[in-house]
Amino acid sequence: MARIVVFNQKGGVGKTTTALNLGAAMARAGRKVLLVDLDPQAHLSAIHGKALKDVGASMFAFYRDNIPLANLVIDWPDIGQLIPAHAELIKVDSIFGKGPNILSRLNQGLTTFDNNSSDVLIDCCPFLGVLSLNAIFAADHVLIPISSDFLSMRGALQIERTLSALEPVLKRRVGRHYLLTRFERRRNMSFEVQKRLIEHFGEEVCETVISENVAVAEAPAMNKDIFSHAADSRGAQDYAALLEELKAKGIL
Amino acid sequence: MARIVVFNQKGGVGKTTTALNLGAAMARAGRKVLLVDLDPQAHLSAIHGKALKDVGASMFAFYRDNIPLANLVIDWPDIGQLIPAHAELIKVDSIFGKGPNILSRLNQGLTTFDNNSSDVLIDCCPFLGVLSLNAIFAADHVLIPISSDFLSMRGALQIERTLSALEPVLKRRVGRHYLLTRFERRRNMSFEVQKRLIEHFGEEVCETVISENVAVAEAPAMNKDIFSHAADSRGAQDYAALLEELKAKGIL
Ligand SMILES: Nc1ncnc2c1ncn2[C@@H]1O[C@H](COP(=O)(O)OP(=O)(O)OP(=O)(O)O)[C@@H](O)[C@H]1O
Ligand SMILES: Nc1ncnc2c1ncn2[C@@H]1O[C@H](COP(=O)(O)OP(=O)(O)OP(=O)(O)O)[C@@H](O)[C@H]1O
Ligand SMILES: [Mg+2]
Ligand SMILES: [Mg+2]
Repeated sequence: MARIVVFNQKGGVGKTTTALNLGAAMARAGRKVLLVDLDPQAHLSAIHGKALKDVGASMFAFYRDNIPLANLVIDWPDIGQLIPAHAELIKVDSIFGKGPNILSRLNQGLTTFDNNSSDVLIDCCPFLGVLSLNAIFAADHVLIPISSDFLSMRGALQIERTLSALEPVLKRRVGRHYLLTRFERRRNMSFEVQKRLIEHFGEEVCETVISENVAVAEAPAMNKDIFSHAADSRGAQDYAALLEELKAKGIL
Repeated sequence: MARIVVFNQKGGVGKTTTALNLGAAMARAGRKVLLVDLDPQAHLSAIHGKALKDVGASMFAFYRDNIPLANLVIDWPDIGQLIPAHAELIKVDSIFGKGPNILSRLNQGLTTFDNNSSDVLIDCCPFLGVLSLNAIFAADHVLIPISSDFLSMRGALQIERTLSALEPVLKRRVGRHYLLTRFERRRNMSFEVQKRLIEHFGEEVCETVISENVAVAEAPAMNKDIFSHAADSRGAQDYAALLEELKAKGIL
Protein backbone atom coordinates (compact mmCIF):
# COMPACT_ATOMS: atom_id res chain seq x y z
CA MET A 1 0.00 0.00 0.00
CA ALA A 2 1.16 3.53 -0.69
CA ARG A 3 2.92 5.86 1.71
CA ILE A 4 2.63 9.48 0.61
CA VAL A 5 4.18 12.42 2.43
CA VAL A 6 2.57 15.80 1.80
CA PHE A 7 5.45 18.25 2.08
CA ASN A 8 6.47 21.75 1.07
CA GLN A 9 8.62 24.01 3.21
CA LYS A 10 6.59 26.97 1.94
CA GLY A 11 3.80 27.79 4.34
CA GLY A 12 0.11 27.82 3.67
CA VAL A 13 0.14 26.03 0.32
CA GLY A 14 -2.53 23.46 1.18
CA LYS A 15 -0.57 20.57 2.74
CA THR A 16 -3.07 19.95 5.53
CA THR A 17 -6.01 20.58 3.22
CA THR A 18 -4.60 18.04 0.75
CA ALA A 19 -3.80 15.38 3.35
CA LEU A 20 -7.35 15.69 4.67
CA ASN A 21 -9.22 15.78 1.38
CA LEU A 22 -7.16 13.30 -0.59
CA GLY A 23 -7.50 10.98 2.41
CA ALA A 24 -11.27 11.47 2.41
CA ALA A 25 -11.43 10.82 -1.36
CA MET A 26 -9.47 7.60 -0.87
CA ALA A 27 -11.77 6.45 1.92
CA ARG A 28 -14.83 7.06 -0.23
CA ALA A 29 -13.22 4.93 -2.93
CA GLY A 30 -13.11 2.12 -0.39
CA ARG A 31 -9.44 2.34 0.57
CA LYS A 32 -8.11 1.90 4.09
CA VAL A 33 -6.49 5.21 5.04
CA LEU A 34 -4.11 6.14 7.84
CA LEU A 35 -3.44 9.86 8.34
CA VAL A 36 -0.33 10.74 10.32
CA ASP A 37 -0.09 14.30 11.65
CA LEU A 38 3.54 15.32 12.02
CA ASP A 39 2.95 19.04 12.50
CA PRO A 40 3.44 20.33 16.07
CA GLN A 41 0.72 22.87 15.23
CA ALA A 42 -1.61 19.88 14.76
CA HIS A 43 -4.05 21.54 12.36
CA LEU A 44 -5.04 18.22 10.76
CA SER A 45 -5.68 16.72 14.20
CA ALA A 46 -7.70 19.79 15.16
CA ILE A 47 -10.03 19.30 12.20
CA HIS A 48 -10.90 15.85 13.58
CA GLY A 49 -12.44 17.64 16.55
CA LYS A 50 -11.61 15.11 19.26
CA ALA A 51 -8.02 14.20 18.51
CA LEU A 52 -6.12 16.70 20.60
CA LYS A 53 -5.77 14.93 23.88
CA ASP A 54 -2.84 14.41 26.16
CA VAL A 55 0.63 14.07 24.84
CA GLY A 56 0.71 10.36 25.70
CA ALA A 57 -1.85 9.72 22.95
CA SER A 58 0.09 11.48 20.18
CA MET A 59 3.02 11.01 17.82
CA PHE A 60 5.21 12.53 20.52
CA ALA A 61 4.72 9.39 22.62
CA PHE A 62 6.03 7.37 19.68
CA TYR A 63 9.19 9.46 19.52
CA ARG A 64 9.85 10.01 23.21
CA ASP A 65 8.61 6.73 24.73
CA ASN A 66 8.67 4.35 21.76
CA ILE A 67 4.94 3.70 22.11
CA PRO A 68 3.89 1.54 19.14
CA LEU A 69 1.86 3.37 16.49
CA ALA A 70 -0.88 0.75 16.89
CA ASN A 71 -1.57 2.11 20.39
CA LEU A 72 -1.93 5.68 19.10
CA VAL A 73 -4.46 5.40 16.28
CA ILE A 74 -7.91 6.88 16.64
CA ASP A 75 -10.89 6.45 14.41
CA TRP A 76 -11.84 9.17 11.91
CA PRO A 77 -15.38 8.47 10.64
CA ASP A 78 -15.60 8.45 6.83
CA ILE A 79 -11.82 8.77 6.53
CA GLY A 80 -10.14 5.93 8.36
CA GLN A 81 -7.58 6.33 11.11
CA LEU A 82 -5.51 9.20 12.46
CA ILE A 83 -2.42 9.39 14.62
CA PRO A 84 -2.62 12.88 16.12
CA ALA A 85 0.14 15.40 16.55
CA HIS A 86 0.84 17.41 19.69
CA ALA A 87 2.54 20.72 20.43
CA GLU A 88 5.31 18.83 22.23
CA LEU A 89 6.50 17.51 18.85
CA ILE A 90 8.35 20.82 18.51
CA LYS A 91 10.96 19.29 20.85
CA VAL A 92 11.81 16.33 18.63
CA ASP A 93 14.46 18.34 16.74
CA SER A 94 16.38 19.25 19.84
CA ILE A 95 15.88 15.93 21.65
CA PHE A 96 16.99 13.80 18.75
CA GLY A 97 19.15 15.98 16.54
CA LYS A 98 19.72 14.53 13.08
CA GLY A 99 21.45 11.19 13.70
CA PRO A 100 21.00 8.36 11.20
CA ASN A 101 18.85 6.25 13.52
CA ILE A 102 16.26 8.89 14.17
CA LEU A 103 15.63 9.40 10.47
CA SER A 104 14.34 5.86 9.96
CA ARG A 105 12.20 5.76 13.13
CA LEU A 106 8.88 6.49 11.46
CA ASN A 107 9.64 4.10 8.60
CA GLN A 108 10.25 1.28 11.08
CA GLY A 109 7.24 2.25 13.17
CA LEU A 110 4.91 2.16 10.17
CA THR A 111 6.25 -1.16 8.93
CA THR A 112 5.78 -2.68 12.38
CA PHE A 113 2.32 -1.26 12.87
CA ASP A 114 0.53 -1.82 9.68
CA ASN A 115 2.57 -4.11 7.57
CA ASN A 116 1.26 -2.25 4.57
CA SER A 117 -2.47 -2.81 4.80
CA SER A 118 -3.34 0.90 4.85
CA ASP A 119 -2.48 3.71 2.53
CA VAL A 120 -0.62 6.26 4.61
CA LEU A 121 -0.76 10.05 4.18
CA ILE A 122 1.63 12.10 6.31
CA ASP A 123 1.02 15.82 6.91
CA CYS A 124 4.11 17.91 7.67
CA CYS A 125 4.88 21.37 9.01
CA PRO A 126 6.61 23.90 6.74
CA PHE A 127 10.07 23.18 8.11
CA LEU A 128 12.60 20.58 7.07
CA GLY A 129 13.58 19.24 10.49
CA VAL A 130 13.70 15.76 12.01
CA LEU A 131 9.93 15.24 11.70
CA SER A 132 9.67 16.09 7.99
CA LEU A 133 12.86 14.14 7.25
CA ASN A 134 11.34 11.15 9.06
CA ALA A 135 8.29 11.47 6.86
CA ILE A 136 10.28 11.69 3.62
CA PHE A 137 12.35 8.66 4.67
CA ALA A 138 9.22 6.66 5.37
CA ALA A 139 7.47 7.59 2.13
CA ASP A 140 7.31 6.02 -1.33
CA HIS A 141 6.21 9.29 -2.82
CA VAL A 142 6.22 13.01 -2.05
CA LEU A 143 3.16 15.08 -2.97
CA ILE A 144 4.15 18.73 -3.09
CA PRO A 145 1.25 21.19 -3.01
CA ILE A 146 2.10 24.53 -4.63
CA SER A 147 -0.36 27.36 -4.26
CA SER A 148 -0.82 29.12 -7.58
CA ASP A 149 1.18 32.25 -6.81
CA PHE A 150 4.74 33.40 -7.40
CA LEU A 151 6.22 33.13 -3.91
CA SER A 152 5.00 29.54 -3.71
CA MET A 153 6.48 28.82 -7.16
CA ARG A 154 9.85 29.86 -5.77
CA GLY A 155 9.38 27.39 -2.93
CA ALA A 156 8.95 24.59 -5.49
CA LEU A 157 12.47 25.10 -6.81
CA GLN A 158 13.86 25.05 -3.30
CA ILE A 159 12.21 21.75 -2.50
CA GLU A 160 13.66 20.14 -5.61
CA ARG A 161 17.13 21.11 -4.40
CA THR A 162 16.29 19.78 -0.96
CA LEU A 163 15.21 16.39 -2.32
CA SER A 164 18.33 16.19 -4.50
CA ALA A 165 20.50 16.90 -1.48
CA LEU A 166 18.76 14.04 0.34
CA GLU A 167 19.40 11.44 -2.37
CA PRO A 168 22.76 10.23 -1.03
CA VAL A 169 21.16 9.67 2.36
CA LEU A 170 17.91 8.21 1.04
CA LYS A 171 19.90 6.13 -1.48
CA ARG A 172 17.18 6.63 -4.05
CA ARG A 173 15.47 9.41 -5.93
CA VAL A 174 12.15 9.66 -4.15
CA GLY A 175 9.18 9.86 -6.53
CA ARG A 176 7.29 13.12 -6.43
CA HIS A 177 4.44 15.10 -7.91
CA TYR A 178 3.71 18.80 -7.76
CA LEU A 179 0.07 19.71 -7.20
CA LEU A 180 -1.20 23.19 -8.01
CA THR A 181 -3.62 24.33 -5.31
CA ARG A 182 -5.76 27.41 -4.72
CA PHE A 183 -5.95 27.72 -8.52
CA GLU A 184 -8.01 30.78 -9.37
CA ARG A 185 -9.05 30.60 -13.02
CA ARG A 186 -9.90 34.29 -13.10
CA ARG A 187 -6.24 35.19 -12.59
CA ASN A 188 -3.54 35.12 -15.27
CA MET A 189 -1.08 34.44 -12.48
CA SER A 190 -2.49 30.94 -11.88
CA PHE A 191 -1.83 29.97 -15.51
CA GLU A 192 1.56 31.68 -15.51
CA VAL A 193 2.62 29.71 -12.42
CA GLN A 194 1.30 26.49 -13.98
CA LYS A 195 3.22 27.16 -17.19
CA ARG A 196 6.48 27.77 -15.34
CA LEU A 197 5.99 24.74 -13.15
CA ILE A 198 5.46 22.51 -16.20
CA GLU A 199 8.47 24.03 -17.96
CA HIS A 200 10.57 23.09 -14.99
CA PHE A 201 9.09 19.80 -13.81
CA GLY A 202 7.26 18.45 -16.86
CA GLU A 203 5.37 15.24 -16.15
CA GLU A 204 5.90 15.57 -12.42
CA VAL A 205 3.25 18.29 -12.39
CA CYS A 206 -0.19 16.85 -11.73
CA GLU A 207 -2.68 17.53 -14.49
CA THR A 208 -5.32 17.97 -11.81
CA VAL A 209 -5.36 21.39 -10.21
CA ILE A 210 -7.26 22.11 -7.01
CA SER A 211 -9.45 25.14 -7.57
CA GLU A 212 -9.67 28.03 -5.16
CA ASN A 213 -13.04 27.21 -3.60
CA VAL A 214 -14.39 28.77 -0.41
CA ALA A 215 -16.05 25.48 0.59
CA VAL A 216 -12.57 23.96 0.97
CA ALA A 217 -11.59 26.67 3.44
CA GLU A 218 -14.89 26.51 5.34
CA ALA A 219 -14.97 22.76 5.88
CA PRO A 220 -12.36 22.72 8.70
CA ALA A 221 -14.47 25.09 10.80
CA MET A 222 -17.10 22.35 10.93
CA ASN A 223 -14.58 19.59 11.50
CA LYS A 224 -15.31 18.27 8.03
CA ASP A 225 -13.53 17.23 4.90
CA ILE A 226 -14.73 18.71 1.60
CA PHE A 227 -16.89 15.68 0.68
CA SER A 228 -18.77 15.76 3.98
CA HIS A 229 -19.17 19.54 3.85
CA ALA A 230 -19.96 20.17 0.17
CA ALA A 231 -19.96 17.00 -1.91
CA ASP A 232 -20.95 18.82 -5.13
CA SER A 233 -18.40 21.59 -4.78
CA ARG A 234 -15.59 22.24 -7.19
CA GLY A 235 -13.10 21.39 -4.45
CA ALA A 236 -14.64 17.95 -3.94
CA GLN A 237 -14.58 17.28 -7.68
CA ASP A 238 -10.94 18.32 -7.88
CA TYR A 239 -9.81 16.11 -5.01
CA ALA A 240 -11.72 13.18 -6.50
CA ALA A 241 -10.00 13.85 -9.83
CA LEU A 242 -6.64 13.97 -8.06
CA LEU A 243 -7.24 10.50 -6.65
CA GLU A 244 -8.08 9.21 -10.14
CA GLU A 245 -4.91 10.71 -11.56
CA LEU A 246 -2.71 9.25 -8.82
CA LYS A 247 -4.32 5.83 -9.42
CA ALA A 248 -3.78 6.08 -13.17
CA LYS A 249 -0.12 6.93 -12.51
CA GLY A 250 0.31 3.93 -10.23
CA ILE A 251 1.08 6.03 -7.18
CA LEU A 252 -2.10 4.88 -5.46
CA MET B 1 12.63 54.23 16.30
CA ALA B 2 10.37 51.22 16.16
CA ARG B 3 11.40 47.60 15.89
CA ILE B 4 8.57 45.41 14.62
CA VAL B 5 8.77 41.66 14.13
CA VAL B 6 6.33 40.15 11.68
CA PHE B 7 5.62 36.70 13.06
CA ASN B 8 3.07 33.91 12.91
CA GLN B 9 3.98 30.26 13.08
CA LYS B 10 1.13 29.53 10.66
CA GLY B 11 2.43 29.40 7.12
CA GLY B 12 1.45 31.55 4.19
CA VAL B 13 -0.48 34.21 6.11
CA GLY B 14 1.27 37.19 4.54
CA LYS B 15 4.29 37.77 6.79
CA THR B 16 6.71 38.43 3.93
CA THR B 17 4.08 40.39 2.00
CA THR B 18 3.45 42.56 5.06
CA ALA B 19 7.13 43.15 5.87
CA LEU B 20 7.69 44.23 2.27
CA ASN B 21 4.64 46.41 1.79
CA LEU B 22 4.48 48.02 5.22
CA GLY B 23 8.18 48.78 4.78
CA ALA B 24 7.50 50.35 1.39
CA ALA B 25 4.61 52.40 2.84
CA MET B 26 6.90 53.65 5.60
CA ALA B 27 9.61 54.62 3.11
CA ARG B 28 7.12 56.58 1.04
CA ALA B 29 6.11 58.44 4.19
CA GLY B 30 9.74 59.52 4.50
CA ARG B 31 10.85 57.08 7.17
CA LYS B 32 14.23 55.35 7.25
CA VAL B 33 13.51 51.62 7.00
CA LEU B 34 15.68 48.57 7.67
CA LEU B 35 14.25 45.20 6.60
CA VAL B 36 15.83 42.15 8.19
CA ASP B 37 15.16 38.79 6.52
CA LEU B 38 15.35 36.00 9.08
CA ASP B 39 13.77 33.28 6.95
CA PRO B 40 16.20 30.65 5.59
CA GLN B 41 13.86 30.44 2.60
CA ALA B 42 14.75 34.10 1.95
CA HIS B 43 11.56 35.04 0.08
CA LEU B 44 11.81 38.72 1.09
CA SER B 45 15.44 38.83 -0.06
CA ALA B 46 14.44 37.15 -3.33
CA ILE B 47 11.92 39.90 -4.07
CA HIS B 48 14.77 42.44 -3.94
CA GLY B 49 16.19 40.70 -6.99
CA LYS B 50 19.89 41.12 -6.25
CA ALA B 51 20.12 40.27 -2.59
CA LEU B 52 20.82 36.56 -2.68
CA LYS B 53 24.56 36.43 -2.85
CA ASP B 54 27.11 34.46 -0.95
CA VAL B 55 26.55 33.43 2.59
CA GLY B 56 29.21 35.87 3.83
CA ALA B 57 26.92 38.75 2.85
CA SER B 58 23.88 37.49 4.78
CA MET B 59 22.45 37.28 8.28
CA PHE B 60 24.20 33.92 8.60
CA ALA B 61 27.55 35.74 8.67
CA PHE B 62 26.24 37.77 11.63
CA TYR B 63 25.39 34.61 13.55
CA ARG B 64 28.32 32.41 12.58
CA ASP B 65 31.16 34.93 12.28
CA ASN B 66 29.87 37.89 14.32
CA ILE B 67 30.08 40.16 11.28
CA PRO B 68 28.55 43.53 12.28
CA LEU B 69 25.13 44.21 10.78
CA ALA B 70 26.50 47.47 9.34
CA ASN B 71 28.69 45.40 6.99
CA LEU B 72 25.74 43.38 5.73
CA VAL B 73 23.18 46.01 4.69
CA ILE B 74 22.35 46.50 1.06
CA ASP B 75 20.33 49.25 -0.53
CA TRP B 76 16.70 48.65 -1.53
CA PRO B 77 15.56 51.51 -3.82
CA ASP B 78 12.31 53.13 -2.65
CA ILE B 79 12.33 51.07 0.53
CA GLY B 80 15.55 51.64 2.45
CA GLN B 81 17.95 48.93 3.49
CA LEU B 82 17.85 45.14 3.64
CA ILE B 83 19.95 42.57 5.44
CA PRO B 84 19.41 39.43 3.36
CA ALA B 85 18.79 35.91 4.56
CA HIS B 86 20.50 32.79 3.25
CA ALA B 87 19.61 29.09 3.15
CA GLU B 88 22.43 28.40 5.62
CA LEU B 89 20.37 30.12 8.34
CA ILE B 90 18.58 26.78 8.74
CA LYS B 91 21.66 25.68 10.71
CA VAL B 92 21.37 28.37 13.38
CA ASP B 93 19.04 26.23 15.51
CA SER B 94 21.44 23.32 15.69
CA ILE B 95 24.63 25.39 15.93
CA PHE B 96 23.38 27.60 18.73
CA GLY B 97 20.61 25.69 20.49
CA LYS B 98 18.49 27.85 22.78
CA GLY B 99 20.95 29.27 25.34
CA PRO B 100 20.24 32.64 26.95
CA ASN B 101 23.04 34.44 25.11
CA ILE B 102 21.94 33.49 21.66
CA LEU B 103 18.46 34.90 22.24
CA SER B 104 19.71 38.44 22.68
CA ARG B 105 22.20 38.38 19.79
CA LEU B 106 20.03 40.20 17.27
CA ASN B 107 18.94 42.76 19.87
CA GLN B 108 22.55 43.61 20.61
CA GLY B 109 23.50 43.61 16.95
CA LEU B 110 20.73 46.05 16.06
CA THR B 111 21.53 48.37 18.94
CA THR B 112 25.20 48.43 17.92
CA PHE B 113 24.48 48.92 14.24
CA ASP B 114 21.86 51.51 14.09
CA ASN B 115 21.47 53.05 17.46
CA ASN B 116 17.82 53.50 16.69
CA SER B 117 17.87 55.76 13.66
CA SER B 118 15.92 53.35 11.42
CA ASP B 119 12.59 51.67 11.86
CA VAL B 120 13.25 47.95 11.71
CA LEU B 121 10.91 45.31 10.27
CA ILE B 122 11.95 41.69 10.74
CA ASP B 123 10.47 38.93 8.55
CA CYS B 124 10.38 35.44 10.08
CA CYS B 125 9.83 31.89 8.90
CA PRO B 126 6.77 29.97 10.16
CA PHE B 127 8.71 28.20 12.91
CA LEU B 128 9.47 29.29 16.47
CA GLY B 129 13.18 28.45 16.61
CA VAL B 130 16.27 30.44 17.54
CA LEU B 131 15.84 32.90 14.65
CA SER B 132 12.24 33.85 15.40
CA LEU B 133 12.96 33.98 19.12
CA ASN B 134 15.87 36.33 18.38
CA ALA B 135 13.50 38.51 16.43
CA ILE B 136 10.86 38.60 19.20
CA PHE B 137 13.54 39.42 21.77
CA ALA B 138 14.82 42.28 19.64
CA ALA B 139 11.39 43.76 18.93
CA ASP B 140 9.25 46.39 20.64
CA HIS B 141 6.16 45.05 18.94
CA VAL B 142 4.90 41.92 17.21
CA LEU B 143 2.70 42.27 14.13
CA ILE B 144 0.83 39.03 13.58
CA PRO B 145 -0.70 38.61 10.12
CA ILE B 146 -3.69 36.27 10.11
CA SER B 147 -5.13 35.25 6.77
CA SER B 148 -8.90 35.44 6.85
CA ASP B 149 -9.63 31.73 7.05
CA PHE B 150 -10.32 29.26 9.83
CA LEU B 151 -7.06 27.34 9.96
CA SER B 152 -5.17 30.61 10.26
CA MET B 153 -7.56 31.76 13.02
CA ARG B 154 -6.54 28.69 15.00
CA GLY B 155 -2.90 29.69 14.58
CA ALA B 156 -3.69 33.06 16.20
CA LEU B 157 -4.68 31.38 19.46
CA GLN B 158 -1.51 29.31 19.42
CA ILE B 159 0.68 32.36 19.03
CA GLU B 160 -0.97 34.06 21.99
CA ARG B 161 -0.03 31.05 24.13
CA THR B 162 3.48 31.16 22.72
CA LEU B 163 3.94 34.82 23.61
CA SER B 164 2.56 34.23 27.12
CA ALA B 165 5.00 31.38 27.60
CA LEU B 166 7.82 33.75 26.62
CA GLU B 167 6.92 36.46 29.14
CA PRO B 168 9.07 35.12 32.00
CA VAL B 169 12.07 35.03 29.65
CA LEU B 170 11.32 38.33 27.94
CA LYS B 171 10.50 39.88 31.35
CA ARG B 172 7.73 41.92 29.75
CA ARG B 173 4.49 41.41 27.87
CA VAL B 174 5.52 42.24 24.32
CA GLY B 175 3.07 44.54 22.55
CA ARG B 176 1.25 43.01 19.63
CA HIS B 177 -1.35 43.54 16.96
CA TYR B 178 -3.23 41.04 14.83
CA LEU B 179 -3.62 42.00 11.18
CA LEU B 180 -6.25 40.33 9.01
CA THR B 181 -4.83 39.65 5.56
CA ARG B 182 -6.16 38.17 2.32
CA PHE B 183 -9.57 39.53 3.37
CA GLU B 184 -12.09 38.59 0.72
CA ARG B 185 -15.21 40.71 1.20
CA ARG B 186 -17.30 38.38 -0.95
CA ARG B 187 -16.90 35.60 1.63
CA ASN B 188 -18.84 35.32 4.89
CA MET B 189 -15.84 33.47 6.26
CA SER B 190 -13.70 36.62 6.23
CA PHE B 191 -16.19 38.45 8.45
CA GLU B 192 -16.68 35.40 10.65
CA VAL B 193 -12.92 35.14 11.25
CA GLN B 194 -12.75 38.88 11.94
CA LYS B 195 -15.59 38.64 14.43
CA ARG B 196 -13.97 35.78 16.31
CA LEU B 197 -10.60 37.48 16.33
CA ILE B 198 -12.11 40.64 17.82
CA GLU B 199 -14.05 38.63 20.42
CA HIS B 200 -10.80 37.09 21.51
CA PHE B 201 -8.27 39.89 21.12
CA GLY B 202 -10.37 43.06 21.17
CA GLU B 203 -8.33 46.19 20.58
CA GLU B 204 -5.27 44.22 19.58
CA VAL B 205 -6.95 43.50 16.25
CA CYS B 206 -6.03 46.10 13.66
CA GLU B 207 -9.01 47.96 12.26
CA THR B 208 -7.26 47.94 8.90
CA VAL B 209 -7.67 44.71 6.97
CA ILE B 210 -5.53 43.88 3.94
CA SER B 211 -7.82 42.92 1.07
CA GLU B 212 -7.29 39.89 -1.10
CA ASN B 213 -5.93 41.63 -4.18
CA VAL B 214 -4.17 39.90 -7.06
CA ALA B 215 -1.82 42.86 -7.53
CA VAL B 216 -0.32 42.08 -4.10
CA ALA B 217 0.50 38.53 -5.22
CA GLU B 218 1.82 39.60 -8.62
CA ALA B 219 4.19 42.29 -7.40
CA PRO B 220 6.92 39.87 -6.16
CA ALA B 221 7.24 38.33 -9.62
CA MET B 222 8.44 41.72 -10.84
CA ASN B 223 10.66 42.30 -7.81
CA LYS B 224 8.30 45.05 -6.69
CA ASP B 225 6.37 46.15 -3.64
CA ILE B 226 2.68 46.93 -4.11
CA PHE B 227 3.22 50.71 -4.40
CA SER B 228 5.77 50.32 -7.20
CA HIS B 229 3.66 47.72 -8.98
CA ALA B 230 0.13 49.09 -8.61
CA ALA B 231 -0.03 52.32 -6.64
CA ASP B 232 -3.80 52.70 -7.04
CA SER B 233 -4.62 49.13 -6.11
CA ARG B 234 -6.70 48.14 -3.14
CA GLY B 235 -3.65 46.43 -1.65
CA ALA B 236 -1.63 49.65 -1.78
CA GLN B 237 -4.45 51.60 -0.14
CA ASP B 238 -4.73 49.01 2.60
CA TYR B 239 -1.03 48.98 3.43
CA ALA B 240 -1.02 52.80 3.48
CA ALA B 241 -3.99 52.70 5.85
CA LEU B 242 -2.16 50.18 8.03
CA LEU B 243 0.75 52.60 8.39
CA GLU B 244 -1.64 55.38 9.41
CA GLU B 245 -3.25 53.15 12.01
CA LEU B 246 0.08 52.06 13.50
CA LYS B 247 1.14 55.74 13.67
CA ALA B 248 -2.11 56.72 15.35
CA LYS B 249 -1.56 53.95 17.89
CA GLY B 250 1.97 55.12 18.63
CA ILE B 251 3.57 51.91 17.39
CA LEU B 252 5.26 53.73 14.54
N1 LIG C 1 -8.47 25.01 -2.71
C1 LIG C 1 -8.63 25.88 -1.72
N2 LIG C 1 -9.60 26.81 -1.78
C2 LIG C 1 -9.77 27.70 -0.76
N3 LIG C 1 -9.04 27.74 0.35
C3 LIG C 1 -8.05 26.83 0.46
C4 LIG C 1 -7.80 25.85 -0.55
N4 LIG C 1 -6.75 25.09 -0.16
C5 LIG C 1 -6.37 25.56 1.04
N5 LIG C 1 -7.16 26.59 1.42
C6 LIG C 1 -7.05 27.36 2.67
O1 LIG C 1 -5.76 27.97 2.67
C7 LIG C 1 -5.23 27.97 4.01
C8 LIG C 1 -3.87 27.27 3.99
O2 LIG C 1 -4.07 25.89 3.72
P1 LIG C 1 -3.37 24.78 4.64
O3 LIG C 1 -3.43 25.15 6.09
O4 LIG C 1 -3.93 23.44 4.25
O5 LIG C 1 -1.87 24.92 4.12
P2 LIG C 1 -0.59 24.26 4.77
O6 LIG C 1 0.41 24.15 3.68
O7 LIG C 1 -0.95 23.00 5.49
O8 LIG C 1 -0.13 25.36 5.82
P3 LIG C 1 1.07 25.23 6.90
O9 LIG C 1 2.33 25.48 6.12
O10 LIG C 1 0.79 26.33 7.90
O11 LIG C 1 0.99 23.84 7.48
C9 LIG C 1 -6.25 27.25 4.89
O12 LIG C 1 -7.06 28.20 5.54
C10 LIG C 1 -7.09 26.47 3.89
O13 LIG C 1 -8.40 26.24 4.36
N1 LIG D 1 -3.53 40.60 0.25
C1 LIG D 1 -3.15 39.64 -0.56
N2 LIG D 1 -3.79 39.44 -1.74
C2 LIG D 1 -3.41 38.46 -2.58
N3 LIG D 1 -2.40 37.61 -2.36
C3 LIG D 1 -1.72 37.76 -1.20
C4 LIG D 1 -2.04 38.77 -0.26
N4 LIG D 1 -1.19 38.66 0.79
C5 LIG D 1 -0.37 37.64 0.51
N5 LIG D 1 -0.68 37.09 -0.71
C6 LIG D 1 0.00 35.96 -1.34
O1 LIG D 1 -0.16 34.84 -0.49
C7 LIG D 1 1.03 34.05 -0.51
C8 LIG D 1 1.53 33.91 0.91
O2 LIG D 1 1.99 35.15 1.39
P1 LIG D 1 3.43 35.27 2.11
O3 LIG D 1 4.46 34.44 1.39
O4 LIG D 1 3.73 36.72 2.28
O5 LIG D 1 3.09 34.59 3.49
P2 LIG D 1 4.12 34.17 4.62
O6 LIG D 1 3.36 34.18 5.89
O7 LIG D 1 5.35 35.03 4.55
O8 LIG D 1 4.50 32.67 4.21
P3 LIG D 1 5.63 31.73 4.88
O9 LIG D 1 4.98 31.21 6.15
O10 LIG D 1 5.87 30.65 3.88
O11 LIG D 1 6.81 32.61 5.17
C9 LIG D 1 2.03 34.77 -1.40
O12 LIG D 1 2.03 34.21 -2.69
C10 LIG D 1 1.50 36.19 -1.45
O13 LIG D 1 1.87 36.87 -2.64
MG1 LIG E 1 -0.54 22.45 7.46
MG1 LIG F 1 7.36 34.47 4.41
